[in-house]
Amino acid sequence: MKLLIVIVQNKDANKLQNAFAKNNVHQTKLSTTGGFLKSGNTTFMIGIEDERVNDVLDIIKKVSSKREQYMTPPVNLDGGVSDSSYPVKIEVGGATVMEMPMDNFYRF
Amino acid sequence: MKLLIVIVQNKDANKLQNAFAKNNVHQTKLSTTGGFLKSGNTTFMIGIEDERVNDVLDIIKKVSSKREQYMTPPVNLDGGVSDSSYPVKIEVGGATVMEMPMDNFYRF
Amino acid sequence: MKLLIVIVQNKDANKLQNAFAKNNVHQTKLSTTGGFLKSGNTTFMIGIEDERVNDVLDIIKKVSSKREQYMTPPVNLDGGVSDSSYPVKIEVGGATVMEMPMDNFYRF
Ligand SMILES: Nc1ncnc2c1ncn2[C@@H]1O[C@@H]2COP(=O)(O)O[C@H]3[C@@H](O)[C@H](n4cnc5c(N)ncnc54)O[C@@H]3COP(=O)(O)O[C@H]2[C@H]1O
Ligand SMILES: Nc1ncnc2c1ncn2[C@@H]1O[C@@H]2COP(=O)(O)O[C@H]3[C@@H](O)[C@H](n4cnc5c(N)ncnc54)O[C@@H]3COP(=O)(O)O[C@H]2[C@H]1O
Ligand SMILES: Nc1ncnc2c1ncn2[C@@H]1O[C@@H]2COP(=O)(O)O[C@H]3[C@@H](O)[C@H](n4cnc5c(N)ncnc54)O[C@@H]3COP(=O)(O)O[C@H]2[C@H]1O
Repeated sequence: MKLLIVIVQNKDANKLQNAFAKNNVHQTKLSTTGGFLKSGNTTFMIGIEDERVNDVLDIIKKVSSKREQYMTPPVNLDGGVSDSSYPVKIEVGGATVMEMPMDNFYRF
Repeated sequence: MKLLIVIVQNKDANKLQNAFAKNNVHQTKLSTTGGFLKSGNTTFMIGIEDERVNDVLDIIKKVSSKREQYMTPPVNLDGGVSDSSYPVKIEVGGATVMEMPMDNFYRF
Repeated sequence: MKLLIVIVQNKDANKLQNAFAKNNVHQTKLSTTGGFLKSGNTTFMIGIEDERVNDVLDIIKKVSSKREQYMTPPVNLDGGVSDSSYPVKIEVGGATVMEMPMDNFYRF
């Protein structure tokens, strides 16, 4: 067994939680805070058999990898047309995963 | 030293915390969420000497193992007597424990 | 890579978070509860390269070691002068650190 500690943005947390449940990946969720940006994020703890680690990593990659999205910035308040009302590319998502060895797993 | 990560239902959390404190088991508590049922549960982190791991597992077994309880379902609102006002057996409690190796333990 | 689990009093948490960020130590913060005193404290999770572990321990020692502070106890409510309005020595701070082995670290 291994313990996977998975840190993702809150925007990806629900999708990831549902993908885990659908694939019978048992998980516990923690509300955490990013140390640098000081904003809320989500950490999953997953105790998983060694031979299923790669399946779980594939789910994480598919749902919450860093990716580019186009976003139209909010129109500036005085309503003027600024050249920034054209869509800009921003980076969202991303996952940090720590794979930890586990000596024993018990259920009582 | 080992790190025990212990996940239990909220209903067993206080009893377990008191049993740990009484037995001089140092512990830190986290409020967590079950990934499947999406309801709140409790996770304990316990740094403990290797030779005391079994004592701690005994405490967890005694206080928070899965067990059956009889429960009288709430009377249905229209007050009628239904055959379901007889006690039914339900399953409560349960603990998931991950025993992790620890390289060093420091107190500053 | 190692995972450092660092438990400190809330009063030291912000200073420690800023010291980590300034020294490019990546970190995730959890709000936790002390098992014995049942009061809130702070836990950091830090995935860090093996050769930087001692640098991180030095930061923790400098910012949040147990130390003595002088404190003037609040004046008793009836306003009388009591001998306890002279400063007394109290112990504050302290850090508990668990250094855990890590098999793999991924960023997606
Ligand atoms: N080794 C590690 N150990 C424990 N937790 C870890 C970790 N690496 C990442 N995390 C967690 O994952 C979140 C996202 O990290 P990411 O590296 O994608 O994105 C990071 C990174 O690109 C950047 N960053 C973090 N610390 C930095 C620093 N000291 N200087 C410059 N940029 C930093 O800011 C983004 C947000 O960081 P934030 O701390 O708010 O939130 C982090 C933190 O909560
Ligand atoms: N390997 C592991 N890694 C990390 N955390 C773990 C874990 N195994 C259990 N947990 C944690 O312990 C709680 C109770 O698990 P238990 O297995 O007793 O009881 C579970 C299990 O019997 C069942 N269950 C969980 N996932 C399922 C799934 N994908 N399909 C069907 N049943 C599931 O639902 C109950 C409640 O699950 P929930 O996720 O809400 O809450 C879980 C979860 O927070
Ligand atoms: N091995 C371990 N595993 C997991 N978490 C650990 C740990 N050792 C310490 N901690 C965490 O660090 C906090 C401060 O511990 P410290 O040892 O400085 O200071 C402790 C200790 O001096 C004392 N203490 C703890 N348990 C005790 C007990 N059963 N009997 C007597 N004194 C106790 O009370 C202070 C506050 O304890 P509290 O539990 O509220 O808060 C603890 C707990 O959240």
